[in-house]
Amino acid sequence: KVPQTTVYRMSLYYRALKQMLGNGITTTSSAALSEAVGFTDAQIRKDLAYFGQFGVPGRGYEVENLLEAIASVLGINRRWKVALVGVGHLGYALLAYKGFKDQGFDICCAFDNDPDKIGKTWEGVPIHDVAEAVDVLRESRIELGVIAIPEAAAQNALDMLVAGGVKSILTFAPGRLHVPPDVRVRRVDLAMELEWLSYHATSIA
Amino acid sequence: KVPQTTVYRMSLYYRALKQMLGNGITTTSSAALSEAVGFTDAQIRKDLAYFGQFGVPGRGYEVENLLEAIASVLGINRRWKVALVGVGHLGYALLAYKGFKDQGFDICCAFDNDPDKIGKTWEGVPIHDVAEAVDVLRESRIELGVIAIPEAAAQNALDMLVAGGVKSILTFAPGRLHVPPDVRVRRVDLAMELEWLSYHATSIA
Ligand SMILES: NC(=O)c1ccc[n+]([C@@H]2O[C@H](COP(=O)([O-])OP(=O)(O)OC[C@H]3O[C@@H](n4cnc5c(N)ncnc54)[C@H](O)[C@@H]3O)[C@@H](O)[C@H]2O)c1
Ligand SMILES: NC(=O)c1ccc[n+]([C@@H]2O[C@H](COP(=O)([O-])OP(=O)(O)OC[C@H]3O[C@@H](n4cnc5c(N)ncnc54)[C@H](O)[C@@H]3O)[C@@H](O)[C@H]2O)c1
Repeated sequence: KVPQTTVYRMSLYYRALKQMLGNGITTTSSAALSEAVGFTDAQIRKDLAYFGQFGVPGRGYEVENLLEAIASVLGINRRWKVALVGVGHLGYALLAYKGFKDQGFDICCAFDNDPDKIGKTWEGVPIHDVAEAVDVLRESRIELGVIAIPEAAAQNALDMLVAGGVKSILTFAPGRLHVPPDVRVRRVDLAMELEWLSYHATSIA
Repeated sequence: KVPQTTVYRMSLYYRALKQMLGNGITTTSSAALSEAVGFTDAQIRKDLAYFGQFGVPGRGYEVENLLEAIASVLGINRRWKVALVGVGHLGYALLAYKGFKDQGFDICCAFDNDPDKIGKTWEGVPIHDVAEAVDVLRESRIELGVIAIPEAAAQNALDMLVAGGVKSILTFAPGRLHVPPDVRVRRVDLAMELEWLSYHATSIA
């Protein structure tokens, strides 16, 4: 079983390699990659070994080959159809964020319960009434869901996404959720990012 | 040296213990904590051991004691003054997010370059002209900074925060940043959260 942190680091390696390619670098080594991402070259070799044999000993890695391999491991060598529930401040920032499209994630429909928003199209994405969600999700064959609504409505949103056939969900709403066994939910709490900073600021002092 | 992932897990343990306390549970075990967070009890014991001896063998942990210990490790047993640069969709969602205050992070001033926003107060936070930032940061003794502006302006924002005495910065802006040696920057790219989901959705298939 691959540790969650290896998956996270694969995303970081992917970004560093993309940058190298952008700078015209076509071959690299685990030492050069280590310099770019801040993990030891031993850690990099251990992470990559979970997924196969890459590179030639002594000659390093072909950047394009390694990028393709990591993209296929992460599943970002294809497009994903994403639905967004809740188009408030956070939801709108996610709609507008180019970083999703760059990695193959296309938010193609959004849902809200605010009559002033329903029927509009923002950043090219139609906003539907949350009451119609299950039909729209099924018709559009949505694979990933993002929840950006208040805590009280989050469980309903999850149930609706699942009823619409979505099995992988990212949620920003706080609070406990009951998740069916075959559904995977990833929770984000941005306060934890500040806790990482406060940990380091405290441990230095 | 404590691994970054241990710090991340300490934030998760903190949240699970808080929930236990909310449910009236006053003592717990690494097995019960393991059930709540999804990591093995061996991993939990290993993580906690970085920071000291907690609990009594055979009798488990006092929830309140463990909470206090983790809070002090993470530096969330005190309040932190936070400045926000950029009050657009993402910035506003961060201003309004209660999860920051709950963990001791108080956004007490914000900066923008949009004349329609400067001088306003949103969610109790005054929005200053980014041109006056260095003075305001110094006077308010700001310790943490959050960057939520477009990539092109991010390096200027970092330099401004550093000139204002801020040494720990969370940034949502894409692109490379030149960071002085004694400053710590944490980058967030929410696309990586979707990549975690696409990895799992792909590896099951
Ligand atoms: N986890 C994090 O790090 C983090 C960060 C910021 C915000 N948040 C959370 O994200 C949520 C959204 O934040 P925001 O600032 O965008 O809030 P907001 O009030 O601006 O937006 C909420 C949106 O959800 C819609 N909505 C409400 N109930 C709904 C329902 N039952 N069905 C469909 N749509 C519904 C509203 O009409 C609105 O458009 C909040 O719960 C907030 O706590 C979490
Ligand atoms: N990393 C991530 O996961 C993630 C997610 C969403 C958005 N983003 C990024 O966050 C940034 C903000 O997103 P948004 O949706 O809030 O955009 P937005 O356009 O709504 O907000 C940007 C705000 O920054 C202000 N601004 C612009 N230049 C400035 C400067 N030089 N000094 C001070 N203020 C300035 C604008 O006036 C505006 O208020 C974008 O760069 C976006 O790519 C990142």
